[in-house]
Amino acid sequence: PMPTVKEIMSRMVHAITEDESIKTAARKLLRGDTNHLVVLDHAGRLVGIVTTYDISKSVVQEGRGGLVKDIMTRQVIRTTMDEHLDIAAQKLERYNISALPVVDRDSRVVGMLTAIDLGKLLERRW
Amino acid sequence: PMPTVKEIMSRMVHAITEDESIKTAARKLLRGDTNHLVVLDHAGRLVGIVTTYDISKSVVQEGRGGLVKDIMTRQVIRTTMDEHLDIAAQKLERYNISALPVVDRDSRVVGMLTAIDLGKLLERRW
Ligand SMILES: C[S@@+](CC[C@H](N)C(=O)[O-])C[C@H]1O[C@@H](n2cnc3c(N)ncnc32)[C@H](O)[C@@H]1O
Ligand SMILES: C[S@@+](CC[C@H](N)C(=O)[O-])C[C@H]1O[C@@H](n2cnc3c(N)ncnc32)[C@H](O)[C@@H]1O
Repeated sequence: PMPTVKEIMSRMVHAITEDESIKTAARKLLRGDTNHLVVLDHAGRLVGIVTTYDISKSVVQEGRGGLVKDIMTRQVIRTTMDEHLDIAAQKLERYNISALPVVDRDSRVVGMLTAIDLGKLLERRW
Repeated sequence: PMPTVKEIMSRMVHAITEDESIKTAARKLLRGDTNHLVVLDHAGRLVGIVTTYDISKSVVQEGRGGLVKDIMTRQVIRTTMDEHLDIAAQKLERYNISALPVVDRDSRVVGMLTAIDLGKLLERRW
């Protein structure tokens, strides 16, 4: 049977709020050895995503002094623990993105599915 | 049988030389809608890799005026067209990276295997 997201997702999530600086976001990405931060509001709900791609874009646009809200993506493509992995993988390919926040019914982030995690599938099937 | 890299790799490769600026690298990443640039010498051989992660790191270190050679990774983890995908996927996971340049016998880059490409495998097997 097709595996689900919960079988390979990571529970490690790096988060930030939209009022923090771009530099703080860059520091968190570096410290987390990751390309993705979820942006949460003060009640812990998912309001955006900011990645190293967005930081790199701000370097082109010289937007030094900016805040996360100035560069983050608000329409977040997301997944759930029970979603089948072929569906989740299609989202990554269709939007050319490399991570999907995993959310529960209350839009709380419970994990992260990254494209790198898809490699775990190869250990089982062939 | 276990698929090989050439079955799912992408032929699209975005390249830069080490003497170009960090800002030019950021511009090429943006234009290519990608997180990875291979760094080639003037004879077209692979000498490094620079990603949006490295650009983000340079924002933390305030290294504005720098060049690609100041931030690139020189020890490039790579793959070949005939490598089995389980081996290539293990490299991505072991080094926590999301792309492997695909090189031929003369160390020329012929493509790129990204973690996002691993999703293509799901379309076939289950
Ligand atoms: C379209 S991708 C292109 C670069 C590269 N292929 C990658 O995987 O990041 C970069 C953009 O996608 C956005 N992004 C990343 N993950 C996302 C997600 N789960 N939902 C919505 N946007 C996302 C980022 O905010 C960034 O602006
Ligand atoms: C260790 S990863 C961590 C961030 C994130 N997980 C990612 O996939 O980029 C970031 C670092 O890996 C390096 N890197 C990316 N692809 C590489 C490759 N194929 N070989 C060697 N280093 C690579 C980049 O230059 C960057 O310094």
